[in-house]
Amino acid sequence: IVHVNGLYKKYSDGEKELTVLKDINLCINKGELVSITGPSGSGKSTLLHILGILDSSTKGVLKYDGVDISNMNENEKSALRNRKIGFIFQFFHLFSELTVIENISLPLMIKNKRNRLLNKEHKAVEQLIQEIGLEKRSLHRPNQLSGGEQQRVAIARALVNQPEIIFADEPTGNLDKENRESIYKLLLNLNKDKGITIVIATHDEAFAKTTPRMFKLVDGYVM
Amino acid sequence: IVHVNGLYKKYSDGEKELTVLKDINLCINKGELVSITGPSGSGKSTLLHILGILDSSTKGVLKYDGVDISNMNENEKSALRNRKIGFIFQFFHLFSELTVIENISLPLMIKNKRNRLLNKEHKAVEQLIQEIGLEKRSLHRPNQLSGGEQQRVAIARALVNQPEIIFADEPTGNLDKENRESIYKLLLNLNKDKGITIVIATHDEAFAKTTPRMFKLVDGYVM
Ligand SMILES: Nc1ncnc2c1ncn2[C@@H]1O[C@H](COP(=O)(O)OP(=O)(O)OP(=O)(O)O)[C@@H](O)[C@H]1O
Ligand SMILES: Nc1ncnc2c1ncn2[C@@H]1O[C@H](COP(=O)(O)OP(=O)(O)OP(=O)(O)O)[C@@H](O)[C@H]1O
Ligand SMILES: [Mg+2]
Ligand SMILES: [Mg+2]
Repeated sequence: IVHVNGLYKKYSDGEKELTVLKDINLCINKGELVSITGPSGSGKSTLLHILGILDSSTKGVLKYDGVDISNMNENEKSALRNRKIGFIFQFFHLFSELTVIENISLPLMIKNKRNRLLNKEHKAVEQLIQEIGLEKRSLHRPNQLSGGEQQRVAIARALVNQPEIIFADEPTGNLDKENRESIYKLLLNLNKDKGITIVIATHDEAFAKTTPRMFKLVDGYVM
Repeated sequence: IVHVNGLYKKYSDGEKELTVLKDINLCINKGELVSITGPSGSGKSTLLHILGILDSSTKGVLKYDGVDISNMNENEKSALRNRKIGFIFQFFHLFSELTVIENISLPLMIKNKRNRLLNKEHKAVEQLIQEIGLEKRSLHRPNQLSGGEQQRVAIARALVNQPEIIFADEPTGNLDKENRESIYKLLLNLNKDKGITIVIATHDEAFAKTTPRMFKLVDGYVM
C-alpha cells in the first residue's frame, strides 16, 4: 500500500522556483488499478517518478506498507525498486547496446545477482516477448526497432520481476489500436489474476474512465 | 510535389534480411494534407525518413519537383532539407544542451548562416512559442520539460523555416486532448492558409480519417 502525505515537488533554476506538485495526498491500496490523468505539464511523470522511488520529493511523506521511504538508505531503496516495483518510462530508457532479450532480462539478472538466466527464467522472458508480439525482433537493439516496438520492450522489462506494483507512464502513447488493446488487456489481467497494483499515467481518457479509480492532476493539484 | 516509384527499404543484419518497405509507389501533390496510418512496425517512420531525405532507400526512385534525389550531392540535399522540409520526429531529437528558444531558432540560424537572429526573426520564434503554449518554459532545456512539452518544441522547430512540406511522425502521441486539437488546428491552418504540404504518420485513426487523403501501410505495402 502506497501512502502520500503533503507532497510537494519544486524545481529551482537559480532565482526562479517552479512548484510542480502541490500538497498531494493520496493512497493506493494493494491490488488497485488506478489511472492518473491531466494536461501536458500537469505533473504526471513527476508524481510517478516520486511514487516509484526514482526521484525524491521536496517536502512531504511517502510510505510503502507503513515504512517511510526517507528512512531507507540507498541500498534498501534500490532493493525495493528492483524487487517490488516495475516502472514503464514515458520514453522507455532502454539500453541501446543490449538486444530486446537482454534489455528485458536485465532486471532479473540484477535481482538474482547473476549474469545469466536459468532455464525457467529464460522461458519466462520468451513468454513475455511472445505476449508483446516481438518474437521476430528479439535480437534487435532499440535503434533497430520502431517506436511502438521499443515501447513494448519497456513494458515487458517492467514486468519481468513480477513486481507487486507497476507504474506505467503513458504506456500506449506510441501504439496502434490493436497493440494498445492488447497492452491494456495484459495490464488488466496482471491486476485481476495476480493482484498486481497498477498505476497508469495516461492521456487516453477513454481508457482512464474504465479504471476503477482515477486521479485528475491539474496544475500540480490532485482533484 | 513528391514522387516515389518502386521504393524498397531493406535492413540486413549479417545473414538475415528484413524488407520493411515493399514496392511503394505514390505521389504527394503540392498543398496536400495526407495521413499515413498502419500498425506498429509497418514502416511509417521508415517511409517518412526516406521521403524527408533523412535516409536512403535500398531501391527505387524519389523525386522532388521532377528532380531525382539520388542525383543530388550531400550539400544540395542538406540545403533542400533545411529550406524546404520540416521534420517532426517521433522522438523529437532535441538538443539537450540548448534551451527551448535555441532549439527552435537553430534551423533559422543554419539557413541564414548566422549565429544570432534578427529582430523580426526573434519575433517569429516568440510567436511560435506562444502558439504552442510554452512561453513559461522558453528558457528550459529538454530534460526540464514534460514529454508533451518536448513534443511541442519539436513541432515548432520544424515550422520555423516556413518549409514547403512538413513530415510529422506521430506529432501528438504524448499530448493531451486540448494540445492535440490545437496542434491539429495549427497544422490544418498551415495547410489551408499557407499551402504547406503536410504528411502525417499517426495512430490517431479518428484524425487520420479527417485528412483529405490517407495511405494505409500494412507490412510494408501501401494499401
Ligand atoms: N528538471 C526540471 N526543471 C524544471 N522544470 C521541470 C523539470 N522537470 C519537469 N519540469 C516541469 O514540470 C512540469 C511537469 O512535468 P511532468 O513531466 O511531470 O508533466 P506531465 O504531466 O508528465 O506532462 P506530459 O503529459 O506532457 O508528459 C512541466 O511543466 C515541466 O516543464
Ligand atoms: N535499423 C534497423 N534494422 C533492422 N530493422 C529495423 C531497423 N529500423 C527499423 N527496423 C524495423 O523496421 C520495421 C518498421 O519500423 P518503423 O519504425 O518504420 O515502424 P512504424 O510504422 O513507424 O512503427 P511505430 O508505429 O511503432 O512507430 C520495424 O519492424 C522495425 O523493427
Ligand atoms: Mg509525462
Ligand atoms: Mg514510428
